[in-house]
Amino acid sequence: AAHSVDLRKTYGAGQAAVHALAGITVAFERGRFTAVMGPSGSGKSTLMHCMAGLDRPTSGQSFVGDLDIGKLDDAGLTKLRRDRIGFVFQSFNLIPTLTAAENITLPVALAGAKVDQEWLGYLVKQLGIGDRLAHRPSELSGGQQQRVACARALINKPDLIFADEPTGNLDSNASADLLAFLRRSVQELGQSIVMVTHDPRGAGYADRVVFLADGTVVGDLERPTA
Amino acid sequence: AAHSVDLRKTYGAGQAAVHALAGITVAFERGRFTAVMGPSGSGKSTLMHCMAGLDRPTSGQSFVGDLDIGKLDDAGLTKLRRDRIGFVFQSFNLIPTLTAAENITLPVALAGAKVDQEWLGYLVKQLGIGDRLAHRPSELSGGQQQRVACARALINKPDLIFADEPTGNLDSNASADLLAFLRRSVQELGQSIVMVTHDPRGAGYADRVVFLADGTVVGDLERPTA
Ligand SMILES: Nc1ncnc2c1ncn2[C@@H]1O[C@H](COP(=O)(O)OP(=O)(O)OP(=O)(O)O)[C@@H](O)[C@H]1O
Ligand SMILES: Nc1ncnc2c1ncn2[C@@H]1O[C@H](COP(=O)(O)OP(=O)(O)OP(=O)(O)O)[C@@H](O)[C@H]1O
Ligand SMILES: [Mg+2]
Ligand SMILES: [Mg+2]
Repeated sequence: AAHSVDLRKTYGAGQAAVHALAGITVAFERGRFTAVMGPSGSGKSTLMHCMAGLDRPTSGQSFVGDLDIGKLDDAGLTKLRRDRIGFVFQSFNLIPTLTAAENITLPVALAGAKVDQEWLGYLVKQLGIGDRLAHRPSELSGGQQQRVACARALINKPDLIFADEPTGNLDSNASADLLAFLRRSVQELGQSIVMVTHDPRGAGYADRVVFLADGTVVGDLERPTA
Repeated sequence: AAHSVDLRKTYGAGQAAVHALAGITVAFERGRFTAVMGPSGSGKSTLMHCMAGLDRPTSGQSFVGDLDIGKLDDAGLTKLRRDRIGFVFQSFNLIPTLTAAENITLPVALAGAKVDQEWLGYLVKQLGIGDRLAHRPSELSGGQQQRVACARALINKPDLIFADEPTGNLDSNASADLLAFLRRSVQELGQSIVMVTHDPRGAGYADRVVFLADGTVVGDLERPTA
């Protein structure tokens, strides 16, 4: 589904340089649910951004399928993200002037397609946000905003989903619902999911857990026992 | 330290009305660490905002010490928040154009006081953000931003601290460090802390846990065993 080769991302130069990614080679297989864990500041979000084409690495390569996304121009990256990749941001990034429903269906509108109303209904019900679709982000709680951001990432049924701490603002029930939903979409729809999490219970839903520290992969565990 | 009497907050009217707070009477004692838990959308952030004077309730009263904060005008509320209350927002609310250090010391600058450099150094070291003080919020990871927001809430040594999911973006080590630090400031400095959390480990650091559901208090536990 996606892999990187010696990916590096450095901010600043000289003494003050920060090596957010210090050479990461990792493959995320199709149809599997991979969790990424690691201390705060270890490069998890930076890795997700570079592998999803949201940010350009300093060096190294990143592939979606067989496509080297470093060779794409900005328009190519936008098309790739719109058609093949769903992204749940750590800070939600909802559009403040749109309602929850409009935020969710925005990717479809941008692609000039028609909304699959049945799938929208299913998503909204699974995520428990049916009674807040007319609210704008400022009229939603933190957890509700996070679930709207998840629905937006899934609306186009992308085959590859990157989710950056999708349960950070959810209580244990809402978070168990969301994780079970993500698990099902891997098993039933064959989607590939890469999820950053600090929550050990979240890692329990994954097929594999990759551990980062200081911008490098320091561990890789198959199927943890939940 | 703070208490509310039949606090209500309703958004909208008629059919679409949302009763975020449906009558909450609760007291948070001085020098104690109280956790507030409850499902997403149950009113936790709304309660914190109304009790800290950041939002006006629809009806009911809220007191800081013996002061009925509903009787204060906007200038009075601002002064109360600056001098007596520290607030850690669920969405950080850092000023994007300021560095981490400037964000942290902003409350002191606004109060026209001098920064206690020793206390600033102690805070920064406890929260593990010493090497990111010159970074702006966009140059910090989610967890680092959260810790800067915590330092800002504590810089003026307020006697009452409201923290809305202060560990939501932190890995288990950083979150244990922060919780232990909050626990110490209750025991050693006599501060009063009210913390919203979804994390059972977080609740374990508290003296008491108050449970909300649908805008009302549904449970109240003394000193859970960690
Ligand atoms: N401006 C608003 N207009 C309408 N409804 C609102 C508004 N702000 C909040 N709400 C609603 O009030 C309820 C309580 O919100 P609040 O943010 O207090 O929840 P919370 O317990 O903090 O949840 P979370 O754990 O997800 O952060 C939610 O159902 C939310 O949709
Ligand atoms: N624009 C930038 N300039 C300088 N340093 C940056 C910039 N953006 C990120 N960093 C640094 O890069 C490192 C990695 O950040 P990243 O956001 O990937 O961490 P993370 O693992 O997602 O952490 P968290 O769990 O706190 O979200 C951090 O130490 C951060 O301070
Ligand atoms: Mg991150
Ligand atoms: Mg909240």
